[in-house]
Amino acid sequence: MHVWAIANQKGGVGKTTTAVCLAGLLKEQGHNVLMVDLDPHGSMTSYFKYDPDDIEVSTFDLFMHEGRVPDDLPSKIILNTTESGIDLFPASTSLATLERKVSSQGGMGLVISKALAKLWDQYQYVLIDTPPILGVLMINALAAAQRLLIPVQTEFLAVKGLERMTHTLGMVMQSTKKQLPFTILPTLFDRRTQASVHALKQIRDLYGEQVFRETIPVDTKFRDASEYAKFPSQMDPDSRGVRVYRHVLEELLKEAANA
Amino acid sequence: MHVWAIANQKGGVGKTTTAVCLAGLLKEQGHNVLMVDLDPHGSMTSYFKYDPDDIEVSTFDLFMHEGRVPDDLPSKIILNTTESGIDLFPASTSLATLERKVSSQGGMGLVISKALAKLWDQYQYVLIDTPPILGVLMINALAAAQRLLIPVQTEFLAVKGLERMTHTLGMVMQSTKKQLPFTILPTLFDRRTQASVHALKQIRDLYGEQVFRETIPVDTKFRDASEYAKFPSQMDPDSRGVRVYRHVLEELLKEAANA
Ligand SMILES: Nc1ncnc2c1ncn2[C@@H]1O[C@H](COP(=O)(O)OP(=O)(O)OP(=O)(O)O)[C@@H](O)[C@H]1O
Ligand SMILES: Nc1ncnc2c1ncn2[C@@H]1O[C@H](COP(=O)(O)OP(=O)(O)OP(=O)(O)O)[C@@H](O)[C@H]1O
Ligand SMILES: [Mg+2]
Ligand SMILES: [Mg+2]
Repeated sequence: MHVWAIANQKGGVGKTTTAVCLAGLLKEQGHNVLMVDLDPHGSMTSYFKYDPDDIEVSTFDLFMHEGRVPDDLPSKIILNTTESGIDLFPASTSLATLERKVSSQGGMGLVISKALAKLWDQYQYVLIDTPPILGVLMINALAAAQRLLIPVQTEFLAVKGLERMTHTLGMVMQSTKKQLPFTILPTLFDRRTQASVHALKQIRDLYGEQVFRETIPVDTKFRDASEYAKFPSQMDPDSRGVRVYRHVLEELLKEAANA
Repeated sequence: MHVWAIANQKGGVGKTTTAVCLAGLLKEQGHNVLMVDLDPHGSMTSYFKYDPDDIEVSTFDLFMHEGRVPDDLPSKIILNTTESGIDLFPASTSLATLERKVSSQGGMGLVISKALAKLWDQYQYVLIDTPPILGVLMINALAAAQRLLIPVQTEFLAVKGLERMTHTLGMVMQSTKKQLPFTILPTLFDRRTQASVHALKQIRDLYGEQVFRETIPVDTKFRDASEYAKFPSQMDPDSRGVRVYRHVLEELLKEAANA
């Protein structure tokens, strides 16, 4: 089982879009995929027409057993999506209360890892979507993942945020004593804007090889896909955005095979 | 002193851009303005070239006195911006630990209101920027504000998020026993995309009068402005985006005068 986390403390950079798009493309290659929604706002859950305000069992419930995960709980949480072979661990809005609820308890950083371990033979790939804030949910995602994808908007403020993300990553790696390779994915790139071009150059200068060689262009088909609960590659397999995500996936699969 | 909060639990919808743009336009009208950054990611603080990872005194310090605010602390936090007449209460990244630190203490919802009360004669307008998550920081902003602005991206997922924001607002109004009028501000509108046009219609159907009559268009000048730490109205007073924000401000000032 390969677990990939998609994270960035900056909001609206395409985390959910990246997770959903890659899930659709993995399925095309015949893999079984689980998408995990750890965002209290539940964008990924809403994308597939479930209501994060009204979910009976969700990722929130995994945290209600003082750090242990009952054997049968993970499979009770699983929901179907519009595509067979891609399932969802939904989020509930009560995740927003988690930070306060579990702050005094130790050992809450490995809940998601433990839950996924119980499903190791059902899914080949797991994609974890995270909220745009550093906290117990992001720590869980980073601790469970073997690879991290950091979507970054190509704009000035994003560069500063990236420093913080890699700084956070360093802290988590120290405490989990595990290396977590990451790929920076420039998104919402608009080559007509000076700011976009400048920011991209800055990101490539600072992070070199860790930045994917292509940029995800601004592509309106992504918004259309979320309206119809379709994976972007189902909506339009040959759109500019999906084409670049296919190349991203090729690269990630090559690295996963070598790992 | 008029206090306006800008909030939405969805990330990347233009909260920081809205706060900064309106601050610049208020100054043009001769008002003294304080911008308050309550986002642990510190976009507003970074916008003006301060480093949220390396700030000596910030909004975080206001919360370190068990709910009381020492008389002299608020004025110690104030930083200048590129424009005289507009000051900044900076954020520090340690705000991300606040939820865990203060969760067991009561009375932490009014810290920002208390801090602003000590500056009532120095600023006519205060604009509070919030993180994209429901928690003690957003509650503080809503409790301190007399008006709420909710920027909403015109896309399908945003409509669902709006329900949640108005739901949260209802909860806060119940506990503070205060009415908080709000304006929904459709942003990043791209009339060429079906999804944008559909989403806007849905938002207008659901919320009627509470939605501003115009939409903020996609305008690349906003990204340019953040790169040069300039208020968008300084960067290009006549850009399409700034023109609509001027109309937004006219409407808000009219309502503030009648309040
Ligand atoms: N390459 C792209 N081109 C055009 N629109 C995009 C692209 N990527 C994402 N979007 C749109 O931008 C918006 C934000 O994307 P998304 O919700 O995936 O970001 P996020 O980082 O998950 O946000 P949050 O911080 O709220 O979780 C959505 O409306 C999405 O459809
Ligand atoms: N009308 C607009 N046209 C084009 N770009 C815009 C517009 N409004 C905001 N932006 C850009 O979109 C990005 C997100 O905006 P901003 O950071 O203000 O959103 P936010 O809601 O504050 O995000 P967060 O949830 O991370 O706090 C920024 O790069 C900003 O420059
Ligand atoms: Mg998201
Ligand atoms: Mg912001």
